[in-house]
Amino acid sequence: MSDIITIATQKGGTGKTTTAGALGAALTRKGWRVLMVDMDPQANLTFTMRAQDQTHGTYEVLTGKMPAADAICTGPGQAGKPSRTKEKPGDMPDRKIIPASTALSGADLELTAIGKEFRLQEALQPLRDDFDYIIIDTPPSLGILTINALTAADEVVITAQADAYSLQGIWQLHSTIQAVTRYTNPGLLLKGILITRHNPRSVLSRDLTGLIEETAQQMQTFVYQRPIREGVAVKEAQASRQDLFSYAPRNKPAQDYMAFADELLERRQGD
Amino acid sequence: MSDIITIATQKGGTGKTTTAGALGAALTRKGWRVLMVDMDPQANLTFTMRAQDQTHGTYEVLTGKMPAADAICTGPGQAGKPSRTKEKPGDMPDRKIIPASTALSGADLELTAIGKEFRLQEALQPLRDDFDYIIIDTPPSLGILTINALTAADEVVITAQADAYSLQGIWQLHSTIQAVTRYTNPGLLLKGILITRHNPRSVLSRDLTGLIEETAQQMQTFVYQRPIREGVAVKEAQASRQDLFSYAPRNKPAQDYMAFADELLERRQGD
Ligand SMILES: Nc1ncnc2c1ncn2[C@@H]1O[C@H](COP(=O)(O)OP(=O)(O)OP(=O)(O)O)[C@@H](O)[C@H]1O
Ligand SMILES: Nc1ncnc2c1ncn2[C@@H]1O[C@H](COP(=O)(O)OP(=O)(O)OP(=O)(O)O)[C@@H](O)[C@H]1O
Ligand SMILES: [Mg+2]
Ligand SMILES: [Mg+2]
Repeated sequence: MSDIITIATQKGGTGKTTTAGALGAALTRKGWRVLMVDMDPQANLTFTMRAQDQTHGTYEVLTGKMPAADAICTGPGQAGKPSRTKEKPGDMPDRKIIPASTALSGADLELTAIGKEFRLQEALQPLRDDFDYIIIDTPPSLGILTINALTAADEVVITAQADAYSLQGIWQLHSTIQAVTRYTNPGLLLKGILITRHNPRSVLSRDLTGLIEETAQQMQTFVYQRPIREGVAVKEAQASRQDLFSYAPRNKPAQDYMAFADELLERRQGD
Repeated sequence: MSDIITIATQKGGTGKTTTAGALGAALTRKGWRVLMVDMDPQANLTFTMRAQDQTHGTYEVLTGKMPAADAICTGPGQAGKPSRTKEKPGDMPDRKIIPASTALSGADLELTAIGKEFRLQEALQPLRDDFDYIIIDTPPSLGILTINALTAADEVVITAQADAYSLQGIWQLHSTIQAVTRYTNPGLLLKGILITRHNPRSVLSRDLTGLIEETAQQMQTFVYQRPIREGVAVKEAQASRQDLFSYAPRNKPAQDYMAFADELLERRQGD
């Protein structure tokens, strides 16, 4: 039975897509069977996984045009791609994704009937035995696409930079999570806050990290021990459409993301 | 007759709010009468301008509950606030803003009647003689709030980081701009692309800046000459709820934003 994890926050640019992609790649490297789901009309994760498809994707699945299994695209393994290290990335297992397309931005207006929040949950149900982890990327909004992703999920991870706007975004998402656990998904767990694009030298970052830790306690959750440091390789890997570990496995953000995946797995055993 | 400028892109975290705030503050310092409009339910600009108000704001204006003039909040002048420089910021003129509130996130579902795209344009019409510039901040989405902001605007400025995801965001917004000029606002001008959070040392930034410049030419627009450099003072000013020029006028991003405002003014004369 797979574990469905949604990465979310309304605050833009906090690393939702980067985190979803890195977590998926880390778990795949550790041998788990992983399905990615791109619920963002920007389709950034779909682009980086080279899985663009305008007719088979999350839009068709949400609007009932096809079952989720038919929309799964197998992104090419990242083997043999130019990467920054001498270390041969080796043959990466194919990574599977249900891609996003621009049609998805119309979903807000199309999904109006009763039960509109449950479309993704129902669609993923038949796939749960085929994967160990299903990881969902979401747009920077609290609309119907993110509500679907929260309703379908077992756990939600919030990404935040250590700054005032991200902190506000955490509180805004928290009230949405409370509504979702009350009306559509009582089992949803807030599985921690991950600090991204971290600049350890800045005083403000340290102050805001402290505030975010206090906030996490108030929400009965936690902050992942190791923030993700800022590193140029992240943008480079995304532009060259490779996962971070194939592109630059020894780079700081890659190490931090591997530590994040390890902590997530440890905490799962503890459940 | 005021000039209405909307700052937009679907890509999250590219500096829309930072740019709207800095441009408003720069024009105010140069003696222009400026009104800010916050169309983002996150209400980040409203927070930084200390103008939170849950009953008078863009939501009430869009849904016809009150005229725009009644929703204008006068943010406190930034005089005398602790700032990083010895230079006394001096008495800043009050800055005016129509604030956002969380109620705004429901606007997508409420604004359904015919003419829903024109609500903001109609509401701002009576104010145009009271201000020289009206600057609109938007959420990271291409939904009805951003459509209203584009329909109301004379010009739109796109913010982008020099990375692959921002470049995709430019193309996505461009097709929305084309639809807006065709159906709701034929006079809308794409008034350039501003590169933000720029890291001049990174090779990728240079490559992507080149690609963005090519894209701008294809869209018959331009990239502002001086990218905005990354600087910690931006987040610090936002957290302490001051405008960038009151907080750290000699800081790199403050200088870059002043150069951006100067170029925008120059190009306006040239029109
Ligand atoms: N650790 C990091 N180091 C350097 N750059 C990073 C890091 N994490 C993310 N970025 C960059 O920051 C930008 C925003 O990240 P990303 O697109 O993952 O955020 P997002 O929350 O998914 O954005 P959106 O709200 O638009 O969906 C991207 O250009 C990405 O490459
Ligand atoms: N030049 C800069 N130097 C350093 N930090 C910056 C700079 N510009 C923006 N930032 C920071 O980057 C983050 C994103 O900026 P901002 O919130 O203005 O983007 P946005 O496009 O408005 O985001 P959203 O899509 O959520 O509305 C903020 O924390 C801001 O402080
Ligand atoms: Mg994203
Ligand atoms: Mg913003």
